[in-house]
Amino acid sequence: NATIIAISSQKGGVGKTTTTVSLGAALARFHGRATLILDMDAQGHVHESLREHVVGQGGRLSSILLSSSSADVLDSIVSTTIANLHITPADRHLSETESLLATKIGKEFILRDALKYTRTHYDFILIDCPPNLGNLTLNALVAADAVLIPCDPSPLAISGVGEIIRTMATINERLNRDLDILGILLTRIDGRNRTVNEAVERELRRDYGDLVLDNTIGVNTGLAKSQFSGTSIYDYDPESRAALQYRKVAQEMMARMMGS
Amino acid sequence: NATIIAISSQKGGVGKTTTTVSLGAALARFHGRATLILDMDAQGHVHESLREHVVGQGGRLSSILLSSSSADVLDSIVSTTIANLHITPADRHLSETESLLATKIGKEFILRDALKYTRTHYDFILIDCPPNLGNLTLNALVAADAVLIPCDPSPLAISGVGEIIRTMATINERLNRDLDILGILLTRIDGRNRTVNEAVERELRRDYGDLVLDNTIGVNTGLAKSQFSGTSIYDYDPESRAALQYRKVAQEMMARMMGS
Ligand SMILES: Nc1ncnc2c1ncn2[C@@H]1O[C@H](COP(=O)(O)OP(=O)(O)OP(=O)(O)O)[C@@H](O)[C@H]1O
Ligand SMILES: Nc1ncnc2c1ncn2[C@@H]1O[C@H](COP(=O)(O)OP(=O)(O)OP(=O)(O)O)[C@@H](O)[C@H]1O
Ligand SMILES: [Mg+2]
Ligand SMILES: [Mg+2]
Repeated sequence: NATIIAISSQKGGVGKTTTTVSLGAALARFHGRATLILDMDAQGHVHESLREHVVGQGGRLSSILLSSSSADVLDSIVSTTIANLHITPADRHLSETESLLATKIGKEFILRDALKYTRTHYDFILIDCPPNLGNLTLNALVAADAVLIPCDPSPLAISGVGEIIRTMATINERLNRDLDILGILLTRIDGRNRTVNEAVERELRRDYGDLVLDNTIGVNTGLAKSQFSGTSIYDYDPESRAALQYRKVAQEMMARMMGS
Repeated sequence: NATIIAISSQKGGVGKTTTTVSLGAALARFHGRATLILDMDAQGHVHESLREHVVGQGGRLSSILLSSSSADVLDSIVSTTIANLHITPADRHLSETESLLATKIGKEFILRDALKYTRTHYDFILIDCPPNLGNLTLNALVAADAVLIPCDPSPLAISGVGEIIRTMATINERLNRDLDILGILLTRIDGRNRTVNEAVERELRRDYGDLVLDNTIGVNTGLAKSQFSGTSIYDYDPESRAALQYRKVAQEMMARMMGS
């Protein structure tokens, strides 16, 4: 059965998609793990970031989540030219799905149930979440074994970390789950802003201790360029700092998941 | 009657809140305009960015939007120590309001109607939107006279511009509105990434022409530092490039609104 990890923060632009895509590609390519990246964000940026690799059409995740019968996510998946990596395609209709899920019985368990067969086909499933704590993120958290929280070095992003952890506590209590925090990943660290970086890192380590991953991600324009080109960072610029940093994060993630 | 401007993009982290707060403070402080900043985002980052200036408690915007009687936004407003500037306080309950609005008759007009008295008290009302195109953003767009779309120099943010413009076209057609695009503001431009910046600016000017504002905002750590301190950029570092750039954007915004 697959290990399912949700990558989530209510704060926008902290690097959720960049992290999900870079970790997924690393697990598939450098560790031979059968990996699925599931895009729960109506923006569809997983597909956009990897568009040169995507093969075929796939189905809409929104119809699987809204279907009354026991549809499975397997019906929406497309493969990529990156060995061992599959994704769910972009689906703009996820935007309306947010409100349509609200009235369903057991609305939080819909994705978990739709992954029943899918999880037997993969070693890892990474879920890219939208920048909110609505029903789609709730579904991702309930389906997941652990959550990775990206945070960029800004006061506004720090408050996003607290919000998601509060939401997870409510899920664990009310829905009888045992959802772990995999960790907090510091992203978009700009070497020029030492005072802000140190202040943010200090505050995070004070509040969350070892939950803050040892490896961090610096600002690196190769990531935006790779997104422009529609290929993963390991194809676009395999020797870039970002490629090496994300490979280290993938290793730390696997170690943390094995350890727990 | 106030001029109402929504600051919106589905893309997270492009500088919606930083822009709304910096423009609102400039209109109030340098142009003597009675200005209200309305925070439609459950993150409540308008309040967080200006917390040293805020005076008093205020009420929840979510209860005004969900109330069956004709409640008015005036009931939630707090003043600040910045002359001519009021804001609506942070309201975490806006997150649930998103789905709760879905079932109301004429759900898109709720904010417009709740601003009936408020708009007679101000010259400008700026609405900070959450990073999605759900019911709260929809309400902001329907209540607004024009929309300002921040976009950072990244391929993923460009696709966010197209999405909001598509949504506006649907609003104008179905809800018989005449919502203008005030313009597209390039934000977080990092002088070191010339190739990405030029590629993004070329693509935006090709697709949207004069809609792209002449003035742009560079990467400037003073903005994050001012958010740490809970004061506006004009109080934290009045001579910074960011302070001067946002003052120019405020002037261009006023000129564009007068001209249209
Ligand atoms: N380490 C980095 N260095 C430079 N740019 C980065 C880095 N990580 C992400 N970015 C850029 O920052 C922007 C935000 O990243 P991304 O879209 O992955 O964040 P997100 O949290 O998924 O955003 P959203 O909230 O919209 O889903 C993107 O344009 C991306 O190219
Ligand atoms: N010009 C700039 N220079 C440097 N940092 C900036 C600039 N503009 C914004 N930022 C920083 O980028 C981050 C994102 O900005 P902001 O929160 O205003 O974006 P947003 O679009 O409102 O995000 P969200 O989608 O979460 O609402 C913040 O941490 C802010 O401090
Ligand atoms: Mg994303
Ligand atoms: Mg914001």
